[in-house]
Amino acid sequence: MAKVIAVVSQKGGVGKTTTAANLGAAFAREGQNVLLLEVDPQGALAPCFGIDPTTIQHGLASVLQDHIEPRAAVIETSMAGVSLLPALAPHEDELELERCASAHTMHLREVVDALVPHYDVVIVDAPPTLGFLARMTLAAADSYLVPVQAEQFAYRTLDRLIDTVETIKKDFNPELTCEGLLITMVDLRTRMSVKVVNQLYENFGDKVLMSMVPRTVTLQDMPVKGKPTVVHAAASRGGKAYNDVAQEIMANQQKP
Amino acid sequence: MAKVIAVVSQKGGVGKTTTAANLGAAFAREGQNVLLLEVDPQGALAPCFGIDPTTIQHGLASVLQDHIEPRAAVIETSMAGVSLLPALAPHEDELELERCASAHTMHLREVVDALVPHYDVVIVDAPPTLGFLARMTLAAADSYLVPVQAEQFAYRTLDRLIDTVETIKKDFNPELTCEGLLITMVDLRTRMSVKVVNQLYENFGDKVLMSMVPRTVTLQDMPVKGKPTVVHAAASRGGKAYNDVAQEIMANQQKP
Ligand SMILES: Nc1ncnc2c1ncn2[C@@H]1O[C@H](COP(=O)(O)OP(=O)(O)OP(=O)(O)O)[C@@H](O)[C@H]1O
Ligand SMILES: Nc1ncnc2c1ncn2[C@@H]1O[C@H](COP(=O)(O)OP(=O)(O)OP(=O)(O)O)[C@@H](O)[C@H]1O
Ligand SMILES: [Mg+2]
Ligand SMILES: [Mg+2]
Repeated sequence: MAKVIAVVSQKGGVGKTTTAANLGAAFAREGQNVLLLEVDPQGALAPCFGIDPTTIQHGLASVLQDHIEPRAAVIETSMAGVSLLPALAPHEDELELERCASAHTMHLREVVDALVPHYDVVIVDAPPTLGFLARMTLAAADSYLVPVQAEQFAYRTLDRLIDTVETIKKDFNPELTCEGLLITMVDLRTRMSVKVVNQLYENFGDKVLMSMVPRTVTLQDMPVKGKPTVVHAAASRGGKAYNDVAQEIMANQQKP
Repeated sequence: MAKVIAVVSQKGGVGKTTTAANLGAAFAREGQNVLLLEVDPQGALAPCFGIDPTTIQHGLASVLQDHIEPRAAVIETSMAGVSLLPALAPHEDELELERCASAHTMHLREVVDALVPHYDVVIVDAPPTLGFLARMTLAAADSYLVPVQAEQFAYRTLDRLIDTVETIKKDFNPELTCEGLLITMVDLRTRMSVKVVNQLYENFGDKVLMSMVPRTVTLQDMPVKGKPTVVHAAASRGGKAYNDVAQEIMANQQKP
């Protein structure tokens, strides 16, 4: 029975997709059966695994509109242990996803329930919003992981995200827990980075993961290489960082 | 009669808000009367002008639900010539904005029509999506400006944005034109940056603005300083770059 981890932040470009792809690959290299479930209409996950988005037959949009069964939309990637359910096929659009999410907050939860028997972990890549799609994502998850960029703008967005989490816990998903805050794109040469990292540890203490992800060019070329960084550059600073994050999350999940 | 420029990109964190705030301030320093119209529920604009978001009485959400007149929601910032209509007051939420946008694509256009007699330029800060909020934004604009990060992910998102623009032109706003593609966060020390900049000029030639914005720490601390970079650090690389962008846009608008 899979654990469902939602990677969420309403702030754009903080590393949600980079985190989902690399964590998924890192868990798979530990022998886990991983499903990457893409709710973000941008469709940035497929190229990270060398999949041409124009070849996608059906996306989550078709599943939520009951055109096909969830398992029929799952793609086996070329990486052992990693499957992908993409948000949109070329003929589908973002509005269909938003309409389904606004009509029925628990709809993704029902889709996930049909899929969890077949995997060890489901990682959900959410869009940069706190609207209908993000709420549907949080309602479907066991836990949520928040990438936080070590920059001023990103730090201030945590309050509204926490409000949304509390609303979803109250109305739909009381069991939802926090997997942690993951500090991303850290450049400790800048005073801003050091200051924000300290503030995060002071304010959110035990929720902040000890492993941080540095700003590094090796994490930018996944769509070019067609593979996650933990695969094509496992020994690089970026690859090592995400392997450490995966190890820390797995260790946390063992705790009682 | 104001020109309405929408700053759009479904990619997160590419510099939409940083561009909207700095362009607005640069135009105001040229003597223009500027309205910043925030459609992005994140509310990142207010802190760029030293406005505490908890003091906001009514946002665009109230205007779209007909609780108040558009002009009643406009805040005079401490900077001469710059006014702000924020997306949300603390008691409002993102879902209200999304519902209004899905119900009535032209609703923002009607709000803008009530405001344009009072300004020289309206700059709209859009959220990182191509859903209902983005479409409502494009339907309300005279032109759209796209910040494009000099990184692989960002480059590939232009196709879907252009499809959305074409749909909106066909169904709602035939006069919509492209103000340009603005290359942001350029770090020409990295091979990735140089390659992406070349690809953009090859593929979109005359649409790419000549002025580019470097990746620089001076563009990150607007919420800390409570002022746009073109105001608090006009001579810095970041301040100079956005002044150049403003000059180029104003020169383009003079052409027949
Ligand atoms: N640690 C890092 N170092 C350098 N670049 C990074 C790092 N993590 C991500 N990036 C780059 O930053 C950009 C944004 O990352 P990513 O797409 O993962 O963020 P996101 O939160 O999923 O964005 P969105 O909100 O648009 O979905 C990408 O171009 C990516 O390659
Ligand atoms: N040229 C630059 N150099 C360095 N940092 C920058 C630059 N432009 C923006 N930033 C920083 O990058 C982050 C994202 O910028 P910004 O918020 O303007 O993007 P956005 O597209 O509006 O994001 P969103 O999609 O979440 O609305 C911010 O922390 C900002 O301070
Ligand atoms: Mg993403
Ligand atoms: Mg923004």
